[in-house]
Amino acid sequence: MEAIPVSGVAFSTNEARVSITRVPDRPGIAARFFGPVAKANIVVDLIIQNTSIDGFTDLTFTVPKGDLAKTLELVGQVAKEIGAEKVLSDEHIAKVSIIGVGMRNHSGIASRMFSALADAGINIMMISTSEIKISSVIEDKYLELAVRVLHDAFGLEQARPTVQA
Amino acid sequence: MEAIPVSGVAFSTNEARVSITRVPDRPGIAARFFGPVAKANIVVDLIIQNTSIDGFTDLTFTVPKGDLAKTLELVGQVAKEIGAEKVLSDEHIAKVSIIGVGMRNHSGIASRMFSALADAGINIMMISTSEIKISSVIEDKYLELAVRVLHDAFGLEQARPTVQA
Ligand SMILES: C[C@@H](O)[C@H](N)C(=O)O
Ligand SMILES: C[C@@H](O)[C@H](N)C(=O)O
Repeated sequence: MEAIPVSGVAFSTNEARVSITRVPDRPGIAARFFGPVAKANIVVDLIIQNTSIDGFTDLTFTVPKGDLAKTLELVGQVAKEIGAEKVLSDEHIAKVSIIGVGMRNHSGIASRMFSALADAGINIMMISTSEIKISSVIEDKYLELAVRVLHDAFGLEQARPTVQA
Repeated sequence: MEAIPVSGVAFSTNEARVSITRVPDRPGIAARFFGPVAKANIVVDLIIQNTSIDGFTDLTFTVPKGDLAKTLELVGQVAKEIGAEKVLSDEHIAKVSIIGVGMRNHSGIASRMFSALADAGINIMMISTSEIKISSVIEDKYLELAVRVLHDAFGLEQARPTVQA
């Protein structure tokens, strides 16, 4: 087994998810949502948009729980203006991440992370990746279990889980 | 205007997108797809999954163009087994990214990036973020235009665009 370049497990629980469903997939729509949010100085962490299938797609991002009400007000206004389907939110989420430099060439890491969560019966609600990190958003009630099974799956010491993914 | 901590624009054109639509949103599904892909030593770059709305969601990831045919074979098999809707792919994509440390606290950067692409009439097909990077997947034919307008939007020198986001 090649040494897997994973250095730790990080997590964050202070975010809430905001999703706008069925936005039209045409230039300018994403800018319409993030302009007002930026103007209100709300810090956005994850932004996830998958490719559209029928000309519409969902746009999801996370904000600090304390800013959720304000964000929903701003986003709700734009969603109405552009005729999106609905605005959903969820405060009971946690983000858990596998961190490792050189990650890019080891798609096995993703497979191992997802299998470890699956074996523990934890559903993956969202996925986002970067060169040094694979993040999964899960229900917050599973966070301790997720951190533990991921430490085991990658043979990491549990001692000091890093905070704030 | 606060100094925006953006150090550059990066891009990559050697990836192809694979999407599996309407996969059941239950534990173990993501692992089912990435196991065979990892076993075949196929390098996965972006992985994007948004939250499910009706119990189903789409799973998208990118692989080197040269590995697309093999990936579609592996993924097609699993998609059939789990009853996913369909498997789609697109080779004509490019990823363009804004890079900057300390990015997290400037949601205005996302807004500026999306507005710059919108003003140039460029549609954003996928979005993924990390602490130091905001990536947008666009049609490959718009790559040069996107790199140019993003340099302008962030007041960056055009001299040497970084490659491989
Ligand atoms: C959905 C949204 O991202 C749209 N495609 C845009 O470019 O703004
Ligand atoms: C869709 C897929 O990610 C599923 N939720 C899983 O946990 O595997």
